[in-house]
Amino acid sequence: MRSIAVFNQKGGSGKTTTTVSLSAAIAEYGRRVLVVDMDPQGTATNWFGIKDAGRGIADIFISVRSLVELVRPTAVMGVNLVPASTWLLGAEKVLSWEVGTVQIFSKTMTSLPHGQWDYLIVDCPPALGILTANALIGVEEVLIPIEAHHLALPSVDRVITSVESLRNHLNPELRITGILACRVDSRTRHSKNIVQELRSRFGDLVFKVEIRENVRLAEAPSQGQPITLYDSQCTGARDYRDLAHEIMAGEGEG
Amino acid sequence: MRSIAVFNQKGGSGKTTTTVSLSAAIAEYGRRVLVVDMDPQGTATNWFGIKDAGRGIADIFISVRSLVELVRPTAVMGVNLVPASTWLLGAEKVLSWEVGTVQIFSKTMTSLPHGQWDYLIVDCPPALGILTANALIGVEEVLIPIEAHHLALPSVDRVITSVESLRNHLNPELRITGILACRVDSRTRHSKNIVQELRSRFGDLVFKVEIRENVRLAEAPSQGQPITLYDSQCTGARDYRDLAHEIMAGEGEG
Ligand SMILES: Nc1ncnc2c1ncn2[C@@H]1O[C@H](COP(=O)(O)OP(=O)(O)OP(=O)(O)O)[C@@H](O)[C@H]1O
Ligand SMILES: Nc1ncnc2c1ncn2[C@@H]1O[C@H](COP(=O)(O)OP(=O)(O)OP(=O)(O)O)[C@@H](O)[C@H]1O
Ligand SMILES: [Mg+2]
Ligand SMILES: [Mg+2]
Repeated sequence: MRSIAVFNQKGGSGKTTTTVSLSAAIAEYGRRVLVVDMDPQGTATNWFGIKDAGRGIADIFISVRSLVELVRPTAVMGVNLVPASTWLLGAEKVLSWEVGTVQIFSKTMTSLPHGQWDYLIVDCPPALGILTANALIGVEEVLIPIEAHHLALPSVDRVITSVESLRNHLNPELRITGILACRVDSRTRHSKNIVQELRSRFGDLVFKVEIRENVRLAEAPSQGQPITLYDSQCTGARDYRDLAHEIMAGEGEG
Repeated sequence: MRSIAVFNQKGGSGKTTTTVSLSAAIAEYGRRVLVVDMDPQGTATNWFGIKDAGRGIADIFISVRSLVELVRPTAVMGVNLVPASTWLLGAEKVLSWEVGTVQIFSKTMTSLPHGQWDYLIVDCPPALGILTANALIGVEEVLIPIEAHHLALPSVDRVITSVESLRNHLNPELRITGILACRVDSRTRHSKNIVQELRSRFGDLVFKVEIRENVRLAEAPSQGQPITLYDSQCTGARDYRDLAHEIMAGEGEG
């Protein structure tokens, strides 16, 4: 099973949009995907229309339930979800950076039955706190979305520095799946300039596919559907299918 | 002096863009503005072109320097800045939610000489952690920016709930300056629908002015200038001047 955390501490990078859209696109190709919502805001949980999340993922921190017990079905074929809830805020306040608390998630991942899912994708909150640290220590890959705007540029270096530090101390397997340019607005020169800057600074780390600005992606959560179901032929759906294809091409690399 | 925290835990709401643009617009009307960057990412600090921030605001938490000692000039007439730095990340990890740690900022605000500034505006990170709690307890008003997208809607109720709880327990003065619709894209029906939903749910709490999507706002930080200097006649500059005017009209209300 490939395990990917979607993270960038810059707010509004496209983390949740990427987690939900990519999961659905990968499932279309017949893979089985488990999404974990590690954001106390529960944006991905809301998007999948889960209303009665209970404590959700917080249960691995505040009681001793295992990850597999928290898995829910979704309306999207091939996609399961471990929901988030505001209980996560309480868990975060209680957890300190002591030894062991950052490995709670990676330990409970062993409760997942072997071979049941092909991909595990974790949506992270916009901060490198205890919750994100748990996600980054439990997975083997990090996907870094970034809005194609100047303000977001410094965030990529920060994430890469954090990944390197975690790799050196706590998770030697951790590698970067790629840097994903999001909300690329073909109408403005600014977006093009930023994507060019990303490619010249980070080379092959940047995905070939760019996710274009597409209002259908902003509308889809209002219907509780991923873009692949909400408007299957729009540019948003096509871009995320291309991303799924590019990521799946790397399956042998792990 | 009016003191306003710009906060929404939803990432990418337009907090930093509003803090920098509004401060510059208010200063154009002759008021003196002190900006405090409480976000460890230091997005506002970078935007103002401050390279040697030192520890910045973190010093009020990790040593006993007072706020007034940390004030810096900026290239914008009438605007001063207390910069942020990544030291804030260390401060956040060390601070616990014990009594007193959430009032550190409000205590040090008394070090500001009376009458030197007309407005204090605090840019908050996208989370209700110790740093944001300090900001919300130290100020008297909260301005809530929101991107005009469906995914952002639940964030407004959350902020209002947090404000009410802080008002009841720690800061009886705290009130909402207003809810600001940001990145309103006149080309899409979606944006219009979301703004309409905000107005029907929150009524007069929503500012009359809407900040339109304008790529010049995304470009301005690459030149280290607020929108009022970068492109004084663009819609971004005009919208934020209208916002400054609407906020200043409320000066007698405090
Ligand atoms: N390609 C796109 N086209 C149009 N809108 C988009 C696109 N990608 C994301 N958005 C919108 O941008 C905003 C930010 O996206 P999203 O919420 O997924 O980012 P995030 O990184 O998860 O934010 P947070 O930091 O709050 O977790 C949302 O309003 C979303 O609808
Ligand atoms: N009116 C606007 N028109 C176009 N782009 C905008 C506008 N307002 C903000 N932006 C862009 O949207 C993105 C998010 O804005 P900003 O960084 O100010 O939000 P934030 O709430 O401070 O984010 P964070 O949660 O990371 O602190 C930035 O890339 C910014 O350039
Ligand atoms: Mg998100
Ligand atoms: Mg910001």
